[in-house]
Amino acid sequence: DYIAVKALEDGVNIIGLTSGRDTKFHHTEKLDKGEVFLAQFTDVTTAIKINGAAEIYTKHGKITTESR
Amino acid sequence: DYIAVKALEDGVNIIGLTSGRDTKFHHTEKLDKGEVFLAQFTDVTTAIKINGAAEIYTKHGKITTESR
Amino acid sequence: DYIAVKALEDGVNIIGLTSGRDTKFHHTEKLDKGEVFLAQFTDVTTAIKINGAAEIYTKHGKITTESR
Amino acid sequence: DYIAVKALEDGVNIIGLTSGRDTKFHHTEKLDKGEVFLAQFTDVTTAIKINGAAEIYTKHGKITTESR
Amino acid sequence: DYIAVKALEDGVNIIGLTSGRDTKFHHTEKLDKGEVFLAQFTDVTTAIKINGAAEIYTKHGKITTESR
Amino acid sequence: DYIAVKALEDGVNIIGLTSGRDTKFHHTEKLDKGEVFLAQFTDVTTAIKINGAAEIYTKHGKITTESR
Amino acid sequence: DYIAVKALEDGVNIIGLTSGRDTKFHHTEKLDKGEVFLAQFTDVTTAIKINGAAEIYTKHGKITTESR
Amino acid sequence: DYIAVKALEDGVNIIGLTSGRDTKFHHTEKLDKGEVFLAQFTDVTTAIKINGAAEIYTKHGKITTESR
Amino acid sequence: DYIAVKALEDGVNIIGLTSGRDTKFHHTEKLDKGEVFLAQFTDVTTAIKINGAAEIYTKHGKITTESR
Amino acid sequence: DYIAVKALEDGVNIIGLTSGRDTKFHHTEKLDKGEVFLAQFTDVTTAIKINGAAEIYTKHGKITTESR
Amino acid sequence: DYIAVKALEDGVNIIGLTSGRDTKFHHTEKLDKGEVFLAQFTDVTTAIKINGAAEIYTKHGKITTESR
Ligand SMILES: N[C@@H](Cc1c[nH]c2ccccc12)C(=O)O
Ligand SMILES: N[C@@H](Cc1c[nH]c2ccccc12)C(=O)O
Ligand SMILES: N[C@@H](Cc1c[nH]c2ccccc12)C(=O)O
Ligand SMILES: N[C@@H](Cc1c[nH]c2ccccc12)C(=O)O
Ligand SMILES: N[C@@H](Cc1c[nH]c2ccccc12)C(=O)O
Ligand SMILES: N[C@@H](Cc1c[nH]c2ccccc12)C(=O)O
Ligand SMILES: N[C@@H](Cc1c[nH]c2ccccc12)C(=O)O
Ligand SMILES: N[C@@H](Cc1c[nH]c2ccccc12)C(=O)O
Ligand SMILES: N[C@@H](Cc1c[nH]c2ccccc12)C(=O)O
Ligand SMILES: N[C@@H](Cc1c[nH]c2ccccc12)C(=O)O
Ligand SMILES: N[C@@H](Cc1c[nH]c2ccccc12)C(=O)O
Repeated sequence: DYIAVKALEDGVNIIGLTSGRDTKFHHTEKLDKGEVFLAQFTDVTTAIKINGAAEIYTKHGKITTESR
Repeated sequence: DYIAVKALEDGVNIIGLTSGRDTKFHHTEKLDKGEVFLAQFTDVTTAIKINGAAEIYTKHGKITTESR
Repeated sequence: DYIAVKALEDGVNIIGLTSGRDTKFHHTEKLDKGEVFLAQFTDVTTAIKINGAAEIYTKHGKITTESR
Repeated sequence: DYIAVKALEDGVNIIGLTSGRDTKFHHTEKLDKGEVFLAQFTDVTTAIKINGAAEIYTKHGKITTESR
Repeated sequence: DYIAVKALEDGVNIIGLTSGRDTKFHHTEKLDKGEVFLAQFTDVTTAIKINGAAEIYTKHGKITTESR
Repeated sequence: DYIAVKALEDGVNIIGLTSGRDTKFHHTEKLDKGEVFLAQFTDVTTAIKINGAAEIYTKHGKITTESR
Repeated sequence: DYIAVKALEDGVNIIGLTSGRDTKFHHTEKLDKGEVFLAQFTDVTTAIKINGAAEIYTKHGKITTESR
Repeated sequence: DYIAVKALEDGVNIIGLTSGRDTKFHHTEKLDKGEVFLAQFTDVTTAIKINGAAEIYTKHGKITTESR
Repeated sequence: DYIAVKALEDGVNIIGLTSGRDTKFHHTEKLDKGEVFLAQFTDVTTAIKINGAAEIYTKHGKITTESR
Repeated sequence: DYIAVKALEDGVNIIGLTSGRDTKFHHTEKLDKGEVFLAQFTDVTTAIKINGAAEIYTKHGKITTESR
Repeated sequence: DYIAVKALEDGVNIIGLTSGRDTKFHHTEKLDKGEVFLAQFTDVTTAIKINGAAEIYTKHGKITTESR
């Protein structure tokens, strides 16, 4: 399973959270407007948080995040 | 399997509950309005509780939570 | 497999029943109106009982429970 | 695989029958009107009997039981 | 795989036949009118015989048995 | 995989043939008019022969046998 | 995977051919008009030859053989 | 996976080619007009060649070969 | 996974290329007009090249090659 | 799972990010206008970043990146 | 998973890139106009680059590359 995120503005953050009993931020990928980031769920990453204006393409359809 | 949650207001809580015979809260992720959180079911997390106004995208369709 | 339950009133109970030869209540999650609870079937939980007014989203469609 | 049962009256019985060469009743869950019970087929439970007025949601569609 | 049987009259028989080289009746479940019986195919049960008036819900659609 | 056979007359035969290099009849189930027999393909039964008037429900649709 | 063959005349032959490097006839099932034969592909049978007038139900649809 | 071949004339050849680094003809099945041959891909047979007028039923649809 | 190739002229070549780090031609099957060749991808063959006028039936639809 | 990227201008970058706890750029493939790059998610590559004007074909549909 | 490439001009290149931490070109297949090349993703090949005018048939639909 992977999702796709298209940044609609500069400074969109895609944050990977760790698997296991302890949930921590392990990586933040910053996107500029117009860039796309494709990311899988993995052994390491079982949750993903997104902020800043973006389009998120998931198996449940397209979801948009709003600008802070 | 993963779900997606879009916060419609500040202070939305996404709570992971532990697997196994003993069901406890192990992590609460707080979202601000417009943020999105994608979360898998895992070995550790077999139930998820959500409160505050949000849209929840699941394999059974979209479900909205109401503000407390 | 997971189900989703949205409470239509305060005091909705979602009860997990144990797997194996001996069927017992092992956890009751109480929801307030407007909250949503997502729960998997697991090694520990092979049956779930729900009372109080709620919407239950399952692979067989949406089912509503009535208030006691 | 799981089924869902919604009780249309008090006193609906959902009976689990044992797997293996010897078929016995191992658990009866009693539902009050409006309650819902979700139950998997498991290593222990390979057949389920339902009496009392109820709606049964299965992969083959919805089936209703009649009152005794 | 499981089937569902709804009895349209009292005295409907659902007979489980044994797996393996030797095919024998190992269990007969008797249903009263309006009751429903859900049964899997298992290591022990590889064939099922039904007599008496009933509706049988299978992956190939609904089949009705007639009264003897 | 299982098939379902509904007898349209008395004396319908459902014959199981053995798996392996040697193909023999190992069981014949006789049905009376209106009865239904559900049968899996198994380690022991890799071919099934049906005679007498009946409806056969298979994954390829419904097939009818004619009276001898 | 299994196929179904309905004989449209007496004397329809369903021939099983052996698996492995050496392809030989290992079994011929003779059908009378109106009879049905259901046969799997197995470790032993990787090819099937049919002659005489019949309807053959396969995953690719229905195919008819003509009388010799 | 299996294919089905119906001969539209006498003398249709269905040729099995060997698996592995060395590709050779290992079996030719000759069909008369109106006969049908069903053949799997196997450990031994990873390619099949067909000549003479026939209808070939595959997962990609029906393909006809022309007479030489 | 297998493809099917129908030659639209004499001299159609279906070339199997080897798996692994070293990609070489290991077999060329020559087809005459109207013949059909069905070929799997295997441990040995991970790429296939086709020249000469032919119809190629793949999971992505039908593709035609043109005459040299 | 694989994605396809078609460059709409020269200088499109497709960046592979490493799996595991440490997320780093391990390879950047540069495309000229009109070229296509097909890339799987692998043990090594669990996230992909794309910049420059391109069309990205994913299981969630087509997504376009804009020029920097 | 395999893709199909049909060359619309001479000199179309289909380049296989190596799996693992080190991404290198390991094979280039050159196609003449009208030829078709079918290629799997394998242990060795986890990315493919295509240049020159061609039609690429993928699970995400048909994509065309333009002439250099
Ligand atoms: N560490 C948690 C992360 C997580 C996944 N899904 C969640 C839902 C809610 C809260 C946390 C999570 C886990 O792997 O299980
Ligand atoms: N600890 C429980 C959590 C749970 C999952 N599904 C449930 C349904 C009801 C109550 C608790 C649960 C388990 O893993 O099984
Ligand atoms: N302990 C039982 C719980 C159960 C599952 N499905 C049921 C149906 C009926 C009664 C009980 C059950 C089991 O795991 O099998
Ligand atoms: N003990 C039986 C229960 C059962 C399942 N399916 C049945 C059908 C008919 C009668 C009994 C059964 C078994 O596990 O196989
Ligand atoms: N003992 C047989 C029961 C059976 C299954 N399918 C059948 C079809 C025909 C006759 C008997 C059977 C078996 O397990 O194989
Ligand atoms: N003994 C044979 C039975 C059989 C299955 N499919 C067939 C087709 C044709 C003839 C016989 C058969 C086998 O298991 O393979
Ligand atoms: N013995 C052969 C039988 C066979 C299967 N498919 C075929 C296609 C063509 C010719 C023979 C065959 C095998 O198991 O592979
Ligand atoms: N011996 C080859 C046969 C083959 C399969 N697919 C092919 C495609 C082209 C040429 C030969 C083949 C193999 O098993 O791989
Ligand atoms: N030997 C290569 C063959 C190959 C498959 N797909 C390719 C794509 C491009 C170039 C070569 C290939 C491999 O097995 O991986
Ligand atoms: N190294 C990370 C890369 C990654 C995958 N998905 C992500 C989502 C967000 C941030 C990083 C990632 C991992 O394999 O898990
Ligand atoms: N060697 C890389 C090749 C690759 C696959 N997908 C990619 C995406 C981007 C960059 C490189 C790649 C790997 O196997 O993972």
